[in-house]
Amino acid sequence: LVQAQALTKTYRMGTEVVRALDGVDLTIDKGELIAIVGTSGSGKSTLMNLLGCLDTPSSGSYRLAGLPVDQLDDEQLAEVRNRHIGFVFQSFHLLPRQSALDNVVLPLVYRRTDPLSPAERKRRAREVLEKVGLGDRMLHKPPELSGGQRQRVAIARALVNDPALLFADEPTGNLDSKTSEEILALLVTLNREHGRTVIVVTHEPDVARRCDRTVQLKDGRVVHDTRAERT
Amino acid sequence: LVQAQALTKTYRMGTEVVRALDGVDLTIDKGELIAIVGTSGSGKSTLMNLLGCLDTPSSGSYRLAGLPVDQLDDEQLAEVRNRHIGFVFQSFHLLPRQSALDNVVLPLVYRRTDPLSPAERKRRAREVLEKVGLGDRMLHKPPELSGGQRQRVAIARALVNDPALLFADEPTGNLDSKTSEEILALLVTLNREHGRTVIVVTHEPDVARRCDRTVQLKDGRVVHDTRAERT
Ligand SMILES: Nc1ncnc2c1ncn2[C@@H]1O[C@H](COP(=O)(O)OP(=O)(O)OP(=O)(O)O)[C@@H](O)[C@H]1O
Ligand SMILES: Nc1ncnc2c1ncn2[C@@H]1O[C@H](COP(=O)(O)OP(=O)(O)OP(=O)(O)O)[C@@H](O)[C@H]1O
Ligand SMILES: [Mg+2]
Ligand SMILES: [Mg+2]
Repeated sequence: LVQAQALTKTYRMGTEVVRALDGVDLTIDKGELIAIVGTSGSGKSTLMNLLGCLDTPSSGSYRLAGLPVDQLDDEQLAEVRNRHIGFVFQSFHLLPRQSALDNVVLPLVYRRTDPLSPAERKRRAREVLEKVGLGDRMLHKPPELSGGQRQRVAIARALVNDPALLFADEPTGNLDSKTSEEILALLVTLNREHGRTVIVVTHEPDVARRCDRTVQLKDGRVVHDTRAERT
Repeated sequence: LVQAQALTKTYRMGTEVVRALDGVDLTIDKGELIAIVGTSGSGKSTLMNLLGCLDTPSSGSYRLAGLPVDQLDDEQLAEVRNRHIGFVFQSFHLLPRQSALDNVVLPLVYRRTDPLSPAERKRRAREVLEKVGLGDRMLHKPPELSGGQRQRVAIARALVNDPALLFADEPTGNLDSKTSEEILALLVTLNREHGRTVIVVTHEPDVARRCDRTVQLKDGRVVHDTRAERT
């Protein structure tokens, strides 16, 4: 499903060069449940943004479901992102002046293939907000929610279009262990029962333990991949 | 040092009333190292904002170092916050267009008692940024930093004025275990060697375990306080 080869991402800061990603090769099959781990600054979010088609590499190639992503035009990319990819951002990126419900409805509004009525959109958004335990907070706006509640709105928004490929960048960073466990169970169900490919960046060993495979980054490179052990 | 009695914080959302804090009594002595725990939405950040003089309660009283906080004027409050209180926000609140260094220098710029020269401010800001492992990222702006790096800039900024009272709202939520450990060691040192009062909201049992006392919130109230056990 995902084939990344020799991916790099460099930033120029004056005379300094920051190699956020320094040559990453990664192959992910359909239906995998993968944890991406590594210390702060090791390149995890940068990698996720490339794989989720939210950013372009400085060099290297990336194919998604066989399609070379760098050859898609903006419209095609937007459609891929909307229908096939769900993304939970490390910093949430919610619209501060819209309610939780409206934030979660948004990806459904942007849908082009097989569009839904406003009533059906609201119904689906409510359903996924209840799944993450926010049934009684749907009308609150982000500034009227706790940190962990905002994180869960971001998760709900990523799930509402029922994407084949879910990227979650530290989805439990702001959650207590009980709520973390609920979110984790949700991700595992998506993978086991619905066959979704789920890629989770996490700092928590318990979360990584529940995944089938762990890929470890360090200084912008893959330094360990548990899948490689079995071959 | 901190004496909170019957603190409440309610929000009106149309016909609904949200009791973010529902009657909290809490006494904290100088030099304590306390963990505040509880599920997502239980009122931890709300409590921290009240204790850190960033917000006012709906009812109840709060004395800080013997002074009734609600009787201080805006100027006095601002001075207390600047010189005596350090606050690490759950959502960081960094200035996005300023470098990490300038973000950390800011509390020193606002200092009225015993002001510092611009050169000395920069020196102190650099020193604390190095303490949190960001020596090579000082000129990056928040959008040019990873999530965990932004969290550490927020921590550095809270420490730079060497406050007597430090509030840290989930300071390791975006950090891997190694970096978390470094930050935790820093907080313990502040408490043990410098006598600072440190109050940490945390979801991680390892962090709470290192504190001398744990206060647990649930639905806006204190439901458990390990200090009460010893009396
Ligand atoms: N401005 C507001 N208006 C309405 N409700 C609010 C507002 N701010 C907070 N709340 C509600 O108050 C409750 C407590 O919020 P608080 O941020 O203190 O929780 P928390 O314990 O810090 O949670 P987390 O662990 O998720 O950060 C939450 O249920 C939240 O929805
Ligand atoms: N726009 C940018 N300009 C310059 N450097 C950047 C930029 N974005 C990221 N970096 C740097 O690239 C490195 C990797 O960042 P990235 O956000 O991928 O780390 P991460 O593994 O997600 O870390 P964390 O666990 O703290 O979230 C970091 O050292 C960061 O400072
Ligand atoms: Mg990150
Ligand atoms: Mg909070």
